[in-house]
Amino acid sequence: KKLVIAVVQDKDSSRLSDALVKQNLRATKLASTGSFLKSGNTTFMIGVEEDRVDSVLKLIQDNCRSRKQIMSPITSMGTNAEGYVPYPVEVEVGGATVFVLPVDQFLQF
Amino acid sequence: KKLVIAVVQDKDSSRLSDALVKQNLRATKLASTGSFLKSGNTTFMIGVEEDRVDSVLKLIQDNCRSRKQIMSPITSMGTNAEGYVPYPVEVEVGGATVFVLPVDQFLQF
Amino acid sequence: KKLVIAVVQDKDSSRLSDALVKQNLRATKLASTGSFLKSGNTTFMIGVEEDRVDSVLKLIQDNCRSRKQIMSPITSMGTNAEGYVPYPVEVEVGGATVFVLPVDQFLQF
Ligand SMILES: Nc1ncnc2c1ncn2[C@@H]1O[C@@H]2COP(=O)(O)O[C@H]3[C@@H](O)[C@H](n4cnc5c(N)ncnc54)O[C@@H]3COP(=O)(O)O[C@H]2[C@H]1O
Ligand SMILES: Nc1ncnc2c1ncn2[C@@H]1O[C@@H]2COP(=O)(O)O[C@H]3[C@@H](O)[C@H](n4cnc5c(N)ncnc54)O[C@@H]3COP(=O)(O)O[C@H]2[C@H]1O
Ligand SMILES: Nc1ncnc2c1ncn2[C@@H]1O[C@@H]2COP(=O)(O)O[C@H]3[C@@H](O)[C@H](n4cnc5c(N)ncnc54)O[C@@H]3COP(=O)(O)O[C@H]2[C@H]1O
Repeated sequence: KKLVIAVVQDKDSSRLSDALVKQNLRATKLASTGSFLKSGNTTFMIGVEEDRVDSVLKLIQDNCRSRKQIMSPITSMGTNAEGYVPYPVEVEVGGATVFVLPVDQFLQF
Repeated sequence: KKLVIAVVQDKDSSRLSDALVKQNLRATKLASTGSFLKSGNTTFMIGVEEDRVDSVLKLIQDNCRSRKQIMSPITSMGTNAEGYVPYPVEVEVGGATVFVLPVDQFLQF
Repeated sequence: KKLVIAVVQDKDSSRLSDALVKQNLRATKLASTGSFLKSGNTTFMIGVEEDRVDSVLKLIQDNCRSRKQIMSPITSMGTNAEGYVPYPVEVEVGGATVFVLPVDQFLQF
């Protein structure tokens, strides 16, 4: 078993969830926040047999889109310059950030 | 050290939390959602010495019950057929879904 | 790549988040709860190249403080004695509890 952890945009969360269910892939969702844009996103935890990891990755790729998001001036603490951005700035947010973790044991009670 | 990740039903969350504290086992809880029933559940993260993994697993098994849950027709996007279930359907939800992950380093500051 | 999971106090969450962004380290935050004090804290997931793990750990250590928190009598289910603590008790909460996890694959779509 492997544990796939995928951070996706909220807009794609239902579509990805339904696509996983249709392929009988089980998953758990957590509400999360990006540290740069400080806006909400969704973290999926998907426990899957090693031989189905590639089909989970393809499913994530097919159902999660990259989009431009406006970074509002008040949250732009993270700039290297004076510390704030006077104008709204457009940031390209990717479709998914994915980690595949090794699993020592998997159990269901 | 190992990191035990356990997805349990909300109804068992306090009982499991108290049982862990009584055995001086430390844990962190996260609010989560099941991708199939789309209802709330609880994800525990329990960092524990390798030689205590078995007692954590037994504690989870003893404190988390499986139950039948009603799946309401509007959330049943995931069926293979027309895409919706006309009548409420009973689904058996297990007591816990558990992953034991290897840990390279554990630190407390 | 490694996945650093750090449980920190809510009070340090923004400072740590901004410090990570300044060093161009990417992270995702999750709202969480401690199982002993049953009060809110923050769990960071930080995917980072293996050669930057030490600088992430130092950043966490520099930005997260330990503090005394008052444990209110009603939540002290976890004591070993009668099961409740008659007086408010002071508990020292550390700055951060950190797990460094191995990662098989890292992808961004
Ligand atoms: N220091 C910085 N300087 C300039 N631009 C920056 C930046 N940090 C982030 N960005 C940009 O902002 C987008 C949103 O980042 P955020 O941290 O809100 O939301 C992130 C975060 O929640 C998560 N994420 C990305 N990389 C991660 C990592 N290595 N570890 C943990 N979470 C990560 O995935 C979300 C989307 O990331 P993505 O890379 O597609 O998109 C990122 C990236 O394009
Ligand atoms: N491999 C995995 N990776 C990550 N998280 C996992 C997982 N397996 C289970 N979980 C988590 O544990 C919860 C309970 O799963 P369980 O299999 O006991 O109980 C499940 C199962 O009996 C049933 N079920 C789930 N997916 C199904 C599907 N595609 N077809 C038919 N029944 C399904 O519905 C119950 C509730 O599922 P729900 O998704 O709401 O909630 C799930 C999900 O949050
Ligand atoms: N091995 C582990 N696995 C997963 N998460 C872990 C962990 N160790 C610590 N944590 C997380 O970090 C928070 C702070 O832990 P710390 O040990 O600094 O500070 C702790 C500790 O000083 C004390 N404490 C915890 N459990 C105790 C117990 N059974 N007996 C006495 N004191 C306890 O209460 C403080 C707050 O604990 P709380 O549970 O509310 O919140 C914990 C928990 O969310």
